[in-house]
Amino acid sequence: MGKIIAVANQKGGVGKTTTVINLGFAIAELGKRVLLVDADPQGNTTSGVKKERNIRPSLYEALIHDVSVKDVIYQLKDGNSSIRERIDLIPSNLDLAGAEVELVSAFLRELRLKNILEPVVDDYDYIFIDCPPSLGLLTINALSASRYVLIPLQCEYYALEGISQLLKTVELIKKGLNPSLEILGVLLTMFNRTVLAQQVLEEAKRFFKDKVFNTIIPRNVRLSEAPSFSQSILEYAESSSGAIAYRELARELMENE
Amino acid sequence: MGKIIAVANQKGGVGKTTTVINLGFAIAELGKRVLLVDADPQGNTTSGVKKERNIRPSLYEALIHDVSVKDVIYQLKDGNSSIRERIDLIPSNLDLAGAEVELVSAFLRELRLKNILEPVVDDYDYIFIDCPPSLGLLTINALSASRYVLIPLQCEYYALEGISQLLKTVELIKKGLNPSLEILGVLLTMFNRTVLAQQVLEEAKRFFKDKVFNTIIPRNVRLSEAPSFSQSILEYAESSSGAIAYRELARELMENE
Ligand SMILES: Nc1ncnc2c1ncn2[C@@H]1O[C@H](COP(=O)(O)OP(=O)(O)OP(=O)(O)O)[C@@H](O)[C@H]1O
Ligand SMILES: Nc1ncnc2c1ncn2[C@@H]1O[C@H](COP(=O)(O)OP(=O)(O)OP(=O)(O)O)[C@@H](O)[C@H]1O
Ligand SMILES: [Mg+2]
Ligand SMILES: [Mg+2]
Repeated sequence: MGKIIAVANQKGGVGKTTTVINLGFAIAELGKRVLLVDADPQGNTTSGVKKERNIRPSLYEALIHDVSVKDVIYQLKDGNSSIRERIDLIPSNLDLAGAEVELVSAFLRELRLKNILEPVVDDYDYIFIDCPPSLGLLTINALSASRYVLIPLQCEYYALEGISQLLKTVELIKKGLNPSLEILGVLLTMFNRTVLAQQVLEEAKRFFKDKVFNTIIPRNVRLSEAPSFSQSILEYAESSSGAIAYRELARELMENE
Repeated sequence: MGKIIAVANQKGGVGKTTTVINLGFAIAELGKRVLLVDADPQGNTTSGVKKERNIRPSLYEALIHDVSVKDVIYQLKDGNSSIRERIDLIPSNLDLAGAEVELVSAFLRELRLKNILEPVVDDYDYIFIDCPPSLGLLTINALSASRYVLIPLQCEYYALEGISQLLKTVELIKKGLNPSLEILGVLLTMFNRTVLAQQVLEEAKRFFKDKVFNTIIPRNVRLSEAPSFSQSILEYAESSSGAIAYRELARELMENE
């Protein structure tokens, strides 16, 4: 029975996509089957793992045109990498930008993604959903479809400021659409040796207590280079601090099972 | 006659808010009257310059409930800072998140912000509009209301990838809603001494040619600390590399007038 985990935070650029890709790959490296769902019209998870552009049909066709989920799942396996044997992807592209508006008046508009994933949940051990930087219908679909939400928190002021709003949204969804939704954890990202980063870490620990992952993702330029080659950090720079950290996070996740 | 400049880029965390605040303040430091318009439900520009939370009425009330623009303009002047004498703010808060959906079926939905700003354009030399990380109705309103769009470009791969989509949106708006919209320039942000940053800079120059500002904003932790005190960089750390860069950008803008 696959664990569905939404990676969400309405603040931009906090490491949602980087976490979906690299945690997903690290979990697959440990032998698990993983599905990555790109629910962001920017399609960064898609381009961060595959070179082809504008893959269709995509999540958009499944959400809006009822295309079967099997037709929008693509294998990453390429005969080269053994990790990629175990990773599939539901890609997105800019068509999905229309979805937020088209969904507004759609039947069961918050539960579309949940229904899409239903038939395939048992084919995977973990399903990670990459969310856009907003609390709109795409993120709401992701949170309504998930058992858990993982919250990346960039070690900077604005990131901390937006957290209470995200939590309110999670609470609303728990009350209404998805009572079993839980916070898997808060992941400090882009950590470095500044006073500010340390302050955000302490503030996060005070606020979230044991929900803050022990693993902290350091700022590591390799993590920002990897997507330009459509590679995870484990393929691009396997001994970098970024790779080490995401592997550590994968182990921490598995230990908490 | 105020120059209205939208600061836009659908990629998250590229420095839109940091640029609106600090370029706005640097322009005011040169003696100009400036209006900052926070068109992002995250309200980061608002919290980056004012300590009060949930200021109402806000942009939301003007956009959706036809509250007069004069009632949503707040002065930043506080008797202490001379720069703040010349800066006003139209704040936003989370109510604005509802606006994207409420605007979908509204009359003249793309031109609301343009109409709101019409009566006050001549009260300012520069009006900067902070956009959310999306190409939804709020960004479309900002682009339709503006004479110029300034595009912050973080020196990383994903930021470059999203640019062509932003440009397509600008083109669409030029054809339909706002033929006089022009790209004021592309601003490299969070620049540092990595190969990747240098590559993004060269790629931006090849693609945008003379539209790339000469001024480059360096990565400077002071810029990320300042908002936690609701201060611009000019107030928080006036001799930091971030302050120097934004002053330099202000001068470059004024020279191109
Ligand atoms: N630990 C890190 N060290 C260095 N760079 C990083 C790190 N994590 C992410 N990045 C880079 O920072 C930028 C923002 O990260 P990312 O795109 O993953 O954030 P996001 O939350 O998905 O953004 P958006 O809100 O736009 O979807 C990207 O260019 C990414 O490559
Ligand atoms: N030059 C810089 N050096 C260091 N930190 C910076 C710099 N510019 C911005 N930051 C910090 O990086 C983060 C992202 O910047 P900012 O919030 O301005 O981007 P944004 O494009 O407005 O994000 P969003 O898409 O979420 O609105 C913030 O925490 C900000 O304080
Ligand atoms: Mg992303
Ligand atoms: Mg912003």
